[in-house]
Amino acid sequence: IIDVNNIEKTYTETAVPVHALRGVDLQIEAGEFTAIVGPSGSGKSTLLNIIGGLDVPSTGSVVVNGTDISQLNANQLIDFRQKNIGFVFQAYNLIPVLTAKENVEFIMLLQGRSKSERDARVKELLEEVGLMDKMDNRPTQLSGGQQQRVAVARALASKPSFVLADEPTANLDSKSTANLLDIMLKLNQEEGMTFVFSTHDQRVIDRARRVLTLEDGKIVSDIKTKA
Amino acid sequence: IIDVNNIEKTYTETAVPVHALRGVDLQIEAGEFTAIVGPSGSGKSTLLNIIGGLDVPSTGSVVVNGTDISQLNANQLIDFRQKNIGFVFQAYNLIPVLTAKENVEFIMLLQGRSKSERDARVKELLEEVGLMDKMDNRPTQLSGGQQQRVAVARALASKPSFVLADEPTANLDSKSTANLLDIMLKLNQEEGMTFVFSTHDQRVIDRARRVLTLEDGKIVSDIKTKA
Ligand SMILES: Nc1ncnc2c1ncn2[C@@H]1O[C@H](COP(=O)(O)OP(=O)(O)OP(=O)(O)O)[C@@H](O)[C@H]1O
Ligand SMILES: Nc1ncnc2c1ncn2[C@@H]1O[C@H](COP(=O)(O)OP(=O)(O)OP(=O)(O)O)[C@@H](O)[C@H]1O
Ligand SMILES: [Mg+2]
Ligand SMILES: [Mg+2]
Repeated sequence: IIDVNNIEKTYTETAVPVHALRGVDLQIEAGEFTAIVGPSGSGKSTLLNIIGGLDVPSTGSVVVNGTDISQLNANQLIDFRQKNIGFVFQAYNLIPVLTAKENVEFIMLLQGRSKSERDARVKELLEEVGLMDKMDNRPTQLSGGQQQRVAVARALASKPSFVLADEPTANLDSKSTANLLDIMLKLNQEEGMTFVFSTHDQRVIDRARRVLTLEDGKIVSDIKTKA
Repeated sequence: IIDVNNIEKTYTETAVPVHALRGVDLQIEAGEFTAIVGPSGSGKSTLLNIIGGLDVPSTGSVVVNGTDISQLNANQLIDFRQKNIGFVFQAYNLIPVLTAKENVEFIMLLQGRSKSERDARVKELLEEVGLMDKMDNRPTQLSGGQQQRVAVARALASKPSFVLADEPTANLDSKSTANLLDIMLKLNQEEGMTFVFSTHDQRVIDRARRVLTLEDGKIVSDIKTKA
């Protein structure tokens, strides 16, 4: 379903060029629940951004559901992402002037969904992540972990076929982490939603069915577990 | 050394007032290595911000090294923080237009330290957190965990008597986390630097000598361990 072919990413803007990704090949199949692990700076965010069409590789291609996303122009890319991908950013990237509720429903507005459908969906998601009482708060009125949970709810709002999540539990306590994992696993098992997430959190790694290890821009191991 | 007296913090800007802290009393002694744990939204960041003079309590007082910081005016507070406190923010708050090196030396510039002293200190710190090769990168050219390590280096730069760190290892892998803990413990044991940090990370909690648990704005347990 996601075909990553010989992806390289080199940053040339610093004095010394940085080879963030040095030839990554991998296939993600529908319904996977896959963790990407690796040291700080090993290329996890870079890889997720490229798979999600948020960044362009220096060489190589990414084919998602049959579409070579490197061939899409800017507008087609935006449209493609809206229809197919839910993304949870490492720094959340919530819109500061919108409330939690508005941040979550934003993408549904762009997709032209009806008010009643949006209201029901937002309510359902904020309830699942335990933030119903915070729906009218703006990001500066939320704790770090609360902002992270809004970012997750937002990624799930449009019922994407796959979710890319960059360290989605970094700022969460055990209970919120366990809750989030349950939500993700339920969507994965009941609706076949594909999840690919980067993480440093052992509790999350333990529940992945496949673990890819990135080191210095290369995949050094790819293990299927029986989690 | 830090005397927190009956601190309450209520936010009234939302429809329903939020009692983020509901009467917190605690004393931190010189040389402590203390973790504050608790669920997302329980008040950890709020408490750290108030202890560090970055936020004002609704009632109660904070006395640091004999100074009641609630009695200081804005300029005195800035000056006091510069001289006494190193702060690691949950969202890092690095200055986007400055490089890693410039972010770390910034406070030393404000303190009027000589160029040779600043250069030596920045080099020492960036080396300790493994970021010498990134010193000319700006925050957008750094990974999440790299930004977090710059934020820690910055807090240590001015050799403060105590460091308040808000989830300082959230985005770090095991190796970087272990390394950071070693640095903090070494400063704590060799130089008597006091550390108070909030964390969800069990590896960090395991190495604290005292664990304060916050729930719903109140301290519910205070345990000294033999870590
Ligand atoms: N400006 C604000 N207005 C209203 N409520 C606020 C504001 N800032 C924080 N809060 C609320 O205060 C409570 C405590 O927030 P705080 O950031 O201290 O939590 P925390 O323990 O650090 O959580 P986390 O582990 O998620 O970082 C939260 O419920 C939050 O929604
Ligand atoms: N714009 C840029 N210019 C130069 N180097 C960059 C840029 N963006 C990222 N890098 C570098 O690319 C490498 C990979 O970064 P990436 O953010 O993918 O790491 P990561 O595995 O997500 O790390 P973390 O676990 O800390 O989030 C890092 O060494 C980083 O410094
Ligand atoms: Mg990253
Ligand atoms: Mg916090």
